[in-house]
Amino acid sequence: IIITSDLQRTYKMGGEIIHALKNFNISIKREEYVAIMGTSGSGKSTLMNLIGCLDSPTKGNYWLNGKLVSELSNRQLASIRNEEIGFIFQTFNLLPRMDALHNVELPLIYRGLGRKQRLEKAKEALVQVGLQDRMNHRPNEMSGGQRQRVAVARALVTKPSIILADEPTGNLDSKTSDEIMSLLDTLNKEGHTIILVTHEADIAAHAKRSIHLVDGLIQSDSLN
Amino acid sequence: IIITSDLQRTYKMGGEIIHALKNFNISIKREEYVAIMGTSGSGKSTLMNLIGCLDSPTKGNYWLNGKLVSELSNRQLASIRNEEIGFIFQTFNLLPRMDALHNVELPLIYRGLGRKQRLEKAKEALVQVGLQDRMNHRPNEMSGGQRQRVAVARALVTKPSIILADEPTGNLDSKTSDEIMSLLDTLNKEGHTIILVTHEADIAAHAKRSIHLVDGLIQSDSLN
Ligand SMILES: Nc1ncnc2c1ncn2[C@@H]1O[C@H](COP(=O)(O)OP(=O)(O)OP(=O)(O)O)[C@@H](O)[C@H]1O
Ligand SMILES: Nc1ncnc2c1ncn2[C@@H]1O[C@H](COP(=O)(O)OP(=O)(O)OP(=O)(O)O)[C@@H](O)[C@H]1O
Ligand SMILES: [Mg+2]
Ligand SMILES: [Mg+2]
Repeated sequence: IIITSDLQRTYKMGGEIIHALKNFNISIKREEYVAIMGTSGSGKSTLMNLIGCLDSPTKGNYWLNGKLVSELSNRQLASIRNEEIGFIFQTFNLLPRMDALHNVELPLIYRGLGRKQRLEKAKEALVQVGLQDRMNHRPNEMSGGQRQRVAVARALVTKPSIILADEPTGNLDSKTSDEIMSLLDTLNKEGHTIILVTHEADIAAHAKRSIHLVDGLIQSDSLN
Repeated sequence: IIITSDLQRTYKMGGEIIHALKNFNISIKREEYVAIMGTSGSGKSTLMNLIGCLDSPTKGNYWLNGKLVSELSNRQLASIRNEEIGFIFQTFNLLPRMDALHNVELPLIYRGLGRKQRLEKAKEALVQVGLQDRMNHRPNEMSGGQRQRVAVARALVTKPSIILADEPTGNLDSKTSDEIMSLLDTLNKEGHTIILVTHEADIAAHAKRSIHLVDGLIQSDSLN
């Protein structure tokens, strides 16, 4: 389902070249549950952005569901992002002027669902992350952990076949973390592919396979 | 040094009243090292914003260094914030159009230091958090953990007498977390007062006293 070949992402900063991801080769099958770990700056979010079609590699190839992503049009890419992939961002990326309910409703608008059905599904997703009492709050009227949970709800509301979670529990206490991880575990059992970036070994332990990144390269890739 | 009496913070949302902090009574002496823990939404950031003079309580009193904060003018409050308090925000709050060096330099400008001295101190602070190779990067050219470390460097660059750290290691791997905590531990040994919000027990263990918040109230307050 996800295959990369010599994937690279570099940034040019003045005279300097930063190799955020180097010769990255990976193959992830449908329904896998993979944890990606590594130190700060090792390339995890860069990798997630490439897999999530939010960024293009500098070199190398990426096949998603058998299609070479670099050959897709912008329209086809946007359609894949909306229909196949749910992305939980490390820094949440919520729209500040909308409340939680409308932030979570957004991916359903792209899917063409009617208003009544969208609001119903958005409410259900917010209840699942424990935010039934915060639906009408905007991001700056919520705590850090509540914002993170809105980001989780928004990524999951379309029940996407591939879930990319970039540090989904970084701002959560252990009880709330457990609730979010148990949501992800259930989705994996129901057949969704999950790729999870985390710094914490206990969170990574929920996955079935762990990949360790060091300086943009895979240091190890093994079953848990 | 920090005394609160019946401190309260409520928010009005439409017809609803949210009691983020209720009848909060605390006394923190100079050079203490206090950890504040509690579930998502329990009032930790609200408390930190009140202690850091970034917000005013709805009721109750707050004495900082013997002065009643509610009776200070805006000018006096701004002066306290710049001279006494270093704040590490849960969501970093960096200026997006400036690079790391200039973000960290900002508190020193308020202190009236000359350009050469400011840049020297800002560089030193960035080296201390391991970001010597990212000084000229803007926030969106850095990883999540790198942005968090810029927020740490900025809070510490003026060597403030009171350090308020709202989840300073939430986006950091364990090795980098240890480095940041060892910085804070050293500052406490050198006489700085530290109040640290965290969800992780291993991080809280660095402090000498732990306060647990539940729904805006103190559930427990004991020595570590
Ligand atoms: N501007 C606001 N308007 C309404 N409610 C608010 C506002 N800011 C915060 N709240 C509410 O106050 C409560 C306390 O928020 P606070 O940010 O202090 O929590 P916290 O303990 O820091 O949580 P976390 O661990 O998730 O960061 C939360 O339930 C939050 O929804
Ligand atoms: N736009 C950019 N321009 C220049 N360098 C960048 C840019 N974006 C990221 N980088 C660099 O690429 C490297 C990898 O970044 P990435 O965000 O993938 O790290 P990460 O593993 O997610 O780290 P963290 O655990 O701190 O979130 C970092 O060293 C970062 O500074
Ligand atoms: Mg990252
Ligand atoms: Mg908070």
